[in-house]
Amino acid sequence: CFSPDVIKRLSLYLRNLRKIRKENITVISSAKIIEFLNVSAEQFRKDLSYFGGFGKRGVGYKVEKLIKEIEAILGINKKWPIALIGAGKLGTALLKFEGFSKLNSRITCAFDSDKGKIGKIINGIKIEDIKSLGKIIKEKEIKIAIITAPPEKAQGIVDELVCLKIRGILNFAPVILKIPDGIFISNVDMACELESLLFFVKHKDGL
Amino acid sequence: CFSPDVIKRLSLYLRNLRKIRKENITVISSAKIIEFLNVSAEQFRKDLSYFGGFGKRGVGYKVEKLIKEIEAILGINKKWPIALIGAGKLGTALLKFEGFSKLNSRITCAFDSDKGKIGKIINGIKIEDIKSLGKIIKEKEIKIAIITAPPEKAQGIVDELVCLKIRGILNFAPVILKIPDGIFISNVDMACELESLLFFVKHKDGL
Ligand SMILES: NC(=O)c1ccc[n+]([C@@H]2O[C@H](COP(=O)([O-])OP(=O)(O)OC[C@H]3O[C@@H](n4cnc5c(N)ncnc54)[C@H](O)[C@@H]3O)[C@@H](O)[C@H]2O)c1
Ligand SMILES: NC(=O)c1ccc[n+]([C@@H]2O[C@H](COP(=O)([O-])OP(=O)(O)OC[C@H]3O[C@@H](n4cnc5c(N)ncnc54)[C@H](O)[C@@H]3O)[C@@H](O)[C@H]2O)c1
Repeated sequence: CFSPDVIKRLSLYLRNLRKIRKENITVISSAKIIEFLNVSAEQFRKDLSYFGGFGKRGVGYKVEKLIKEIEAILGINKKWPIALIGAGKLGTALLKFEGFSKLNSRITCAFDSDKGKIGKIINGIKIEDIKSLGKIIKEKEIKIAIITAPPEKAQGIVDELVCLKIRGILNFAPVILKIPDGIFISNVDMACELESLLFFVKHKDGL
Repeated sequence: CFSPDVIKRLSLYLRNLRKIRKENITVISSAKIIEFLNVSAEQFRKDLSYFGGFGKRGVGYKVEKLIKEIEAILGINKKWPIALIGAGKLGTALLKFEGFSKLNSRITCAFDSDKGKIGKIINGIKIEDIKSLGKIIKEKEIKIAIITAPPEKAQGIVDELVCLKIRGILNFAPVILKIPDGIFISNVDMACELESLLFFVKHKDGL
């Protein structure tokens, strides 16, 4: 299987290619695609070769064709509904984030347990009561959930999602979630990122 | 030098140890410390050995002592002031995030270019005009900045921070920032995380 890093690099190539397309450039060298990405031309060719390789050496890559190929690999063309759970400070920021809508997998529903938030509409999405999670996840055939609930509530929510046959979780709560095999989880731990950054800055100055 | 992964694992061990300490447990096995972390006991011992190793095999680890050791390694004891740039939706959520205050490195100032936001106070922090970035960064001897500004503004802001001798950047804008050697950058790219999660979920079902 592929390492998550290959996929993350593909989505960075795609972002650069979309920028290049805006400048009306139709054919481009790999050097331009990987500009500023800290990736070697070797790595770039290797990443593409996983999926059959595209373009010819020395001739360059057709921008539009490569965009379509990478979008197909990333499955961007297939729309996936996503549920967001915990419409607090971070959840609200994510509901309004433009960056997710480009992925074609929009957040289509959101849940909270706070009576003061249930029924509110954020960016066109109505906040539902967490009690109706089961009903709505089944109705909308939701396979992906974003967790922006408090850390002590996250495991309970995930246990319920597992019963509802969820397949992927993007977790922002700073806890390690226990999930059965077969479910993909991606943890975004901002405190951990900051802590590791602080270490390297301090370490550079001599501990 | 250490890989960021070692440091991120240390901060996860620390989080588990703090939880264990709350249960009034004073000595613990490595198995308990690495519970639910996808880490082997081997890896745990190796991570600690970078820094001199602690505890004896078979006897277990003294919880309080290990917490102090890891905090010292992560430099948690030294206070670091942090500047946040872009007090919008995400910036505001981060200003209110409890998780950063535990790290002992609080966000001590925030900046924005929007007249409607300058002067506002969020979680006790006054939003300053981006025009006074230079003055305040020097006054408060700030070495770390968090970027939550729009992607097209991020590079310009970073260029100014580089001149102000910033040492570390936690970047949330979905762009690749060009920085000189010697400055540490950690990118949190939520769209990229979601895209890679979607790929694995789709891939599992057969592309
Ligand atoms: N604020 C940030 O910038 C930030 C940064 C990194 C990580 N996080 C993490 O993200 C999560 C959310 O943080 P926040 O700052 O938005 O907190 P918050 O308290 O503002 O939001 C949490 C929301 O979850 C809701 N909730 C509580 N129990 C629930 C349940 N059982 N089901 C559904 N909803 C429930 C609450 O009513 C609230 O609206 C936390 O785990 C936090 O540690 C936040
Ligand atoms: N909202 C999210 O959940 C989310 C998630 C992931 C990444 N991001 C990224 O984080 C960044 C912020 O996103 P947001 O949703 O908070 O957007 P936003 O528009 O709400 O906030 C951006 C803020 O930056 C300020 N700003 C603009 N130019 C500036 C400058 N030169 N100097 C200082 N401040 C300036 C704006 O006035 C605004 O307050 C963006 O790069 C976005 O792509 C946001």
